[in-house]
Amino acid sequence: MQCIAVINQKGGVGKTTTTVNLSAALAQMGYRVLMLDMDPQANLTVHVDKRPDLESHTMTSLLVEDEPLADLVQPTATERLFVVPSDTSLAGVEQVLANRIGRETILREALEAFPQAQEFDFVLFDCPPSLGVLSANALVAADRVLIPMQAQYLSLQGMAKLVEVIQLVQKRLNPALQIGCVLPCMVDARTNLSTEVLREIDTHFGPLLARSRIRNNVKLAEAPSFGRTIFEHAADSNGARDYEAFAAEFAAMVGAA
Amino acid sequence: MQCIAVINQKGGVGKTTTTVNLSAALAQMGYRVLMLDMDPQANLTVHVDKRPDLESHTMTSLLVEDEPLADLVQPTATERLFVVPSDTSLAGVEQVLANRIGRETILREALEAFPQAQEFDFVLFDCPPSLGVLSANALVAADRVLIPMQAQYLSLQGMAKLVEVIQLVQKRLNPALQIGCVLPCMVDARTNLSTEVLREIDTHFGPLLARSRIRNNVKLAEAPSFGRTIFEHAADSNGARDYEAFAAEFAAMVGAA
Ligand SMILES: Nc1ncnc2c1ncn2[C@@H]1O[C@H](COP(=O)(O)OP(=O)(O)OP(=O)(O)O)[C@@H](O)[C@H]1O
Ligand SMILES: Nc1ncnc2c1ncn2[C@@H]1O[C@H](COP(=O)(O)OP(=O)(O)OP(=O)(O)O)[C@@H](O)[C@H]1O
Ligand SMILES: [Mg+2]
Ligand SMILES: [Mg+2]
Repeated sequence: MQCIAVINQKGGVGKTTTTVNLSAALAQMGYRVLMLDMDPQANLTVHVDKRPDLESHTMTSLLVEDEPLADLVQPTATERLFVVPSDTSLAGVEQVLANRIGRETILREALEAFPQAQEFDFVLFDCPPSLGVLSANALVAADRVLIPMQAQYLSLQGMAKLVEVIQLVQKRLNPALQIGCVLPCMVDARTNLSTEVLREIDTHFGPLLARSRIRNNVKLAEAPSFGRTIFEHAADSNGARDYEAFAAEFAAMVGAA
Repeated sequence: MQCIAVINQKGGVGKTTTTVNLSAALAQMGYRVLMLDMDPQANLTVHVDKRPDLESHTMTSLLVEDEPLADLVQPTATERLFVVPSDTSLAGVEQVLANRIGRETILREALEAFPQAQEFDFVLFDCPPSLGVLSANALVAADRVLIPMQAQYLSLQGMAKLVEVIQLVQKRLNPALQIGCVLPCMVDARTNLSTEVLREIDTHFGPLLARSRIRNNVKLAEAPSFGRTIFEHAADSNGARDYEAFAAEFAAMVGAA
């Protein structure tokens, strides 16, 4: 079981879209995949048509009330694809855990105690646009980091800080953590800006830069409004093809082939 | 002096782009405008070509070390437009202030004690993509809220939570706070998605929906890489025209004409 943190504190770069559609593409390839929604906005949860009500059990129950992970896992409409939903109460976790000893290791502990761990090939964490305790839990529990990135200048700005935080987690809490790759999202090859920023990313991250590119594609932005993955909403679209190609590259990279 | 919180916890919807270019458009109209960068990513700071070094004084000095606002204000390349920069240390403010009495009212206090308050017509706060203590400070200090919004489904999801938080601040800490308007950003009129989501925003927010629309325009995404506002980078672009039109609508709305 490989754990992957999908993270970038810059907002709106494609974290949720990547977590859902990469996971769905890996499931299509035959892998069993679990997605954890670690964002209080619960965009991933909505994207796969789950709407947590107040009674239901979400990521908050795991992080705050020590509810076992096995009780939280739900199936999605896609075969071999599962999800642990989030809800807006997750926003309060930062305060609730502020003084708890080892608060950044709660998720790792829950995954180590997860009896069905051997049934899953991948677990992907969709992180919020910040580097607080929720993202820290994801980085401590992860084997690799996947950094979606918009091919735009402001998105480039935060990369140094993100790498700094990852290195701190590697040093203090998770020495085995590796940066998997940087994935350019929402790429518009018609504009010079995309090309220039991609060149800049290549200079800084060279070998870590994925070969795949996720092109700007309105079908990817439509899919969440139907509670569907790109494969259910528009299987012939550029969005579907790009995530399929990236899933193949990603599986080969982590040696899961 | 009108204080405006530019806020939306959804990431990447155009908060920073709106704060910079609306402020610059208001400055062009003759108003004196101060921008406060409340985001640890410091995108606003970079957008107007300021690069805080470790010695310099930023929002962190105001919120954590009670440094007076007057000492932090810097001019920009645009006449009548000023900025208080941020830096990545602002990310630590959430923890540092966790147990301080009245931590959400620090910014309001600093503005009340600001001797040059009468010299400014507008103060705009660029908020991070979260609803923590930084955004709370902005909402407590603000007279009005401006909500930039992407005409996409996932951006629609968080609006109910945002309105809930605004109402809580109105009830407990800032009864005078009003929702100014909801501004559709990055609108691509060619796609049905934009039109559908705009219709949905209209049903929920009707009278609060701005008449202006900010169209998708690559010049707006290029400007920050030169440290310039849209007016310095591409004064004839759709981006410049759209923010000029919105600034006129906004000034009329707040009765500052
Ligand atoms: N390749 C793409 N083409 C077109 N639209 C896209 C693409 N990827 C994502 N989007 C849309 O762009 C917006 C931002 O994407 P998404 O919500 O996945 O980013 P995020 O990084 O998860 O945001 P946040 O920081 O708020 O968590 C969404 O409305 C999404 O539907
Ligand atoms: N109207 C527009 N047309 C094209 N690009 C835009 C437009 N508005 C913003 N952008 C670009 O989209 C990206 C997101 O915008 P911006 O950073 O202003 O959003 P934000 O809400 O401040 O993000 P965050 O949540 O990370 O603070 C940036 O790269 C910006 O340059
Ligand atoms: Mg997301
Ligand atoms: Mg911003």
